[in-house]
Amino acid sequence: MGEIIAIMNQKGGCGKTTTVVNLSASLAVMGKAVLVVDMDPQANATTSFGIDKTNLKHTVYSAISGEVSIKKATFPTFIQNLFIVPSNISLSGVGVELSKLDNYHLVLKELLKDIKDLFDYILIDLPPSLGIITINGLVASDSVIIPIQAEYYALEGVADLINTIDLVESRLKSPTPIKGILLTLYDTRTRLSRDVYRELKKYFEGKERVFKTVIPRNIRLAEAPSHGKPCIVYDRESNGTVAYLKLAQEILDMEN
Amino acid sequence: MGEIIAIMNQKGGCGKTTTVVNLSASLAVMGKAVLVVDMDPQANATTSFGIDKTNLKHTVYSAISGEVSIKKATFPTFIQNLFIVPSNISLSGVGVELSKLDNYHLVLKELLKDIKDLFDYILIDLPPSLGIITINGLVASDSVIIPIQAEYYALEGVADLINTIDLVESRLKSPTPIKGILLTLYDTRTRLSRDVYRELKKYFEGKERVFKTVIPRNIRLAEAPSHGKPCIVYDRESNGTVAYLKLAQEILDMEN
Ligand SMILES: Nc1ncnc2c1ncn2[C@@H]1O[C@H](COP(=O)(O)OP(=O)(O)OP(=O)(O)O)[C@@H](O)[C@H]1O
Ligand SMILES: Nc1ncnc2c1ncn2[C@@H]1O[C@H](COP(=O)(O)OP(=O)(O)OP(=O)(O)O)[C@@H](O)[C@H]1O
Ligand SMILES: [Mg+2]
Ligand SMILES: [Mg+2]
Repeated sequence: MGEIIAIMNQKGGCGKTTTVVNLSASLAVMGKAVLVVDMDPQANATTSFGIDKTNLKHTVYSAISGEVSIKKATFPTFIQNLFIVPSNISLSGVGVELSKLDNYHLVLKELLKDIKDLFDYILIDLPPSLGIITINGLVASDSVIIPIQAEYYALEGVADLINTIDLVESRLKSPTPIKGILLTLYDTRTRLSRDVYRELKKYFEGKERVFKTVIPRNIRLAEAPSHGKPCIVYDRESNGTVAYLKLAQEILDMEN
Repeated sequence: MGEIIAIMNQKGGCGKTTTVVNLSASLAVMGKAVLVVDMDPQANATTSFGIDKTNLKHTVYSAISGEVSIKKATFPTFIQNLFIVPSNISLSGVGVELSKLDNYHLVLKELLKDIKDLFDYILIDLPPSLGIITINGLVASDSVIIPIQAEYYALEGVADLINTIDLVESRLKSPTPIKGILLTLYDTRTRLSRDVYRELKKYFEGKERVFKTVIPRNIRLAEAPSHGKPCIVYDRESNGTVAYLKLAQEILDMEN
């Protein structure tokens, strides 16, 4: 029975896509069957696996709009055990279309029912907003991972972010527990990173789990997507690769 | 007659807010009368001037919803010549409210008519999305500055971004010329930054202006917001401050 995890934060550029791509690849390399669902019209997760977003027969939008089943929009990647439901700019119009439905927030949840049992983990990449796409992602998920970059604006947005998740839960009667807070883009050399990390731990103490694994700022993580590969394939030894393998292990250890 | 400039890019974390805050402060220090309109519910621009977003009498939302005039929602900052229409999380519901109006895309444009002549420059900070808030920002503006970070995902999104701006122009019959492409978070030490810069210049050659000024990655720019000050106040000598002063000068030189 697969676990569906949304990777979410309305703050832009905090490492959502980088986490989806590298965590999914790490879990796959550890032998888990993994599906990535790219729910961002920017389709950064899609291209990170070397897929041409302008030349797709079916995307997540084809499934959401009812043109094809989600199975038809599921493709293998070049990594064993790792599959993807790709995206492209066609998804950007879906917010307006879905808003006309009564159960607009259940569409993705219903779609994923058909394939949930085929995978151990399903990771959903979301855009930096709180619109209908993100709400669909939250409602469809069993849990959510919140990447927070080690910078001031990101820290400032935390209270609003937690309120928003609570609001979605109470209004739509669909709880999505936080699996963990993930500190990303941590630069060991700067006082700013250390200050933000200390504040975050204080803020969440006794409330939510903050992953022990911290993702360092590592240029190889930023270079890998331009080669269409997750970092574990691009540079097996880099700090970025090691950090995401550790995160995958920390998540697997939580299961037991 | 003030020029209204939108700072826009749906890619998250590319330096939109950092550009609005530091470019506006630079123009103000050079003697221009400047207004910042914070159209992001995250309200990062608001707090960057030391304003408490949880304790605001009026915000941009109060003006958009018709509760008060935009003048009543305009406040001075601690920097001479620099004013702000602040924001907070109350703005996040505006998309749904505006979508019910026929002329949903003209609301901000109409509001700013009342105060446009009081300022030399009005800079609009926008969220990382292509929703109704961003469309209002584009339609209300005389021109748009597009910050693009020197990283791969940002480069990948450029074609979709330009298509989207063109689409807004043709559908809503409201042209917003691109004032310039601004390279941000440029790290002189990495090959990635140099590669992205070269690709961007090639992509826009003969089509759009790429500002000569490049904004370097500079930790002082990321630290300044935690002190509630633009970088020119926080650290006058830093590379970040100097770069935004140069950008302001390059924009003023374009006028003549
Ligand atoms: N740990 C890291 N070290 C170095 N660069 C990173 C790291 N994590 C992410 N990046 C880079 O930072 C930028 C932002 O990351 P990413 O695009 O994954 O964030 P995001 O939250 O998905 O952004 P968006 O809000 O636009 O969806 C990208 O250019 C990415 O390559
Ligand atoms: N030139 C720079 N040097 C160092 N840090 C920077 C620079 N520009 C921006 N930053 C930092 O990078 C992060 C992203 O920048 P910023 O928040 O301004 O981007 P944005 O496009 O407004 O993000 P969002 O899409 O969430 O609105 C912030 O933490 C900011 O402090
Ligand atoms: Mg992303
Ligand atoms: Mg911003």
